[in-house]
Amino acid sequence: MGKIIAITNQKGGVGKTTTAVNLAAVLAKKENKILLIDIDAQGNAGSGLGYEKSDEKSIYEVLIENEPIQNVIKSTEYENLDIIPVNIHLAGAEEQMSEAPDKNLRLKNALREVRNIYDFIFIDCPPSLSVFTLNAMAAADSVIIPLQCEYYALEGLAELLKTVKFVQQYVNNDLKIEGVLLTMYNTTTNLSSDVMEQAITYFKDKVYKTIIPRNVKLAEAPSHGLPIDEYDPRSVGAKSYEKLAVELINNG
Amino acid sequence: MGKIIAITNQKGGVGKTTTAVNLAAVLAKKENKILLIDIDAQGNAGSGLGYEKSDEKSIYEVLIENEPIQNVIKSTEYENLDIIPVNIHLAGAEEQMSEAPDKNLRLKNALREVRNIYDFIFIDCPPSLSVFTLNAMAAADSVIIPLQCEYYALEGLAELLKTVKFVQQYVNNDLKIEGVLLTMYNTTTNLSSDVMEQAITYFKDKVYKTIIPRNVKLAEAPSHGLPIDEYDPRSVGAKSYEKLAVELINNG
Ligand SMILES: Nc1ncnc2c1ncn2[C@@H]1O[C@H](COP(=O)(O)OP(=O)(O)OP(=O)(O)O)[C@@H](O)[C@H]1O
Ligand SMILES: Nc1ncnc2c1ncn2[C@@H]1O[C@H](COP(=O)(O)OP(=O)(O)OP(=O)(O)O)[C@@H](O)[C@H]1O
Ligand SMILES: [Mg+2]
Ligand SMILES: [Mg+2]
Repeated sequence: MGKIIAITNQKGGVGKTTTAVNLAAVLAKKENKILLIDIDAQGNAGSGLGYEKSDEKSIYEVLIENEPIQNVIKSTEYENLDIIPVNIHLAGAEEQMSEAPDKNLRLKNALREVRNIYDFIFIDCPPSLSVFTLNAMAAADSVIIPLQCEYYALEGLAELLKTVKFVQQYVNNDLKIEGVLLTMYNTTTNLSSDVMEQAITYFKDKVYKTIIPRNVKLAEAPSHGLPIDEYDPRSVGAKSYEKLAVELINNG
Repeated sequence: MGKIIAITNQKGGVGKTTTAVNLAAVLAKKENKILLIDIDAQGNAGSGLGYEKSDEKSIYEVLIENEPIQNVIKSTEYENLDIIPVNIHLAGAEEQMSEAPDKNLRLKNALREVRNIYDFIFIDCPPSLSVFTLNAMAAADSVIIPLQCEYYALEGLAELLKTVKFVQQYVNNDLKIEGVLLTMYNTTTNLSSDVMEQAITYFKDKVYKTIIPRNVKLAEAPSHGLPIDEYDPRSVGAKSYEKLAVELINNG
């Protein structure tokens, strides 16, 4: 029974895509069957694995034209890792969905067909609380919240939690917080440890013990279209996503 | 005649707010009368200057209830610098505006009243191409595009330019690109120089000569509610925003 996890935070640039791509890649290597869904019109998750945006059918057709989701799943060169990349039309989809009564449930209904083929399904969300993020939260069993260890990133947390509560109340009663992941932790400044303290006060044991440090290799890897464990497996970035994958599995 | 500049890029975390806050603060110190408008529901621009989100009237009431914009302008402790912070209601405004025929022109119309009081009006945009960003582009004379010197940030440029062209064609014929600002430039990796080369190929002389380096002081300053020239005026972050302000003025 595949676990569906949305990776979301409306604050921009906090490491959502980096976490989605690298967690998916590491878990695939550990013989888990993984599907990575990119629902951010920017299409970064696809390109982090070497996929360019095309006009082939994708999540857009699933959400807008009821295309069966099996038709848009692509295999990657990595064993056990499939992907649904975005296509160029997704940017305009939000307007098109705004009248539909079931607009927030389209992804959830589509995933029924394939849910049991995978061990994990990760959904990379855009930096907004839009219909795409609501679709992801409605479809998901749980959310992973990447939290950049910098001041502005703390500000958006209250808004994000309000949205999670809204979704739990009206759209998906069973949605849980899988975990809060501290990212871009910088040991040379108190800023990061201050943010960590606040996160632990707010989220308690939901904060992952694994912390992702700021590591330039994580920023370089996407320019080669490679996950970090392919680009530089000995980097601190690769080791920390490896640890995160183990912690995620152990949490059950 | 005040110049209205939207600071925008739908890629998240590229330095939009950091640029809006610090450019506004530096120019105010140089005796320019400045208004900083925060139109991102996250409200980071306000807190970068020490303002907390409240439920006092703000840009929400201007956009939704036709509140005169003069009523929501607040002075700050910095001479020549006024601000319109967001309030807690802005997050819900997008749905409320979706039916209005003039939804993209609300800010432009509101600013007519105050435009001539200021030398510059900066608008800090959210990381999406939503109605708020369209309002900002419709109201603006030009846009500053912060471009983080990392790979994923390049991907969103084509989408952003499409939106600028759309706005120029249907909403605001006179919208120009004020400049493209390279941010978080990291000298320890080729990644940044690769991005710079691509930006110069794409945008030619629109790329500012001033480059903002990655500088932890810029990330620390907001946690003290201070612009960089107050928090650490000798930092390389402060000096680079000072240079940018001079370049912006010289470009005329
Ligand atoms: N731990 C890290 N250390 C250094 N750089 C990182 C780290 N994690 C991510 N990055 C880089 O920081 C930038 C932002 O990360 P990413 O794009 O994954 O964030 P995001 O939350 O998905 O952004 P968006 O809100 O635009 O979707 C990218 O250039 C990425 O390569
Ligand atoms: N040149 C820099 N060097 C180091 N840190 C920076 C720099 N510029 C911005 N930052 C930090 O990086 C993070 C992202 O910057 P900022 O919030 O200004 O981006 P943004 O584009 O406004 O994000 P969003 O898309 O969420 O609105 C913040 O924590 C900020 O303090
Ligand atoms: Mg992303
Ligand atoms: Mg911002």
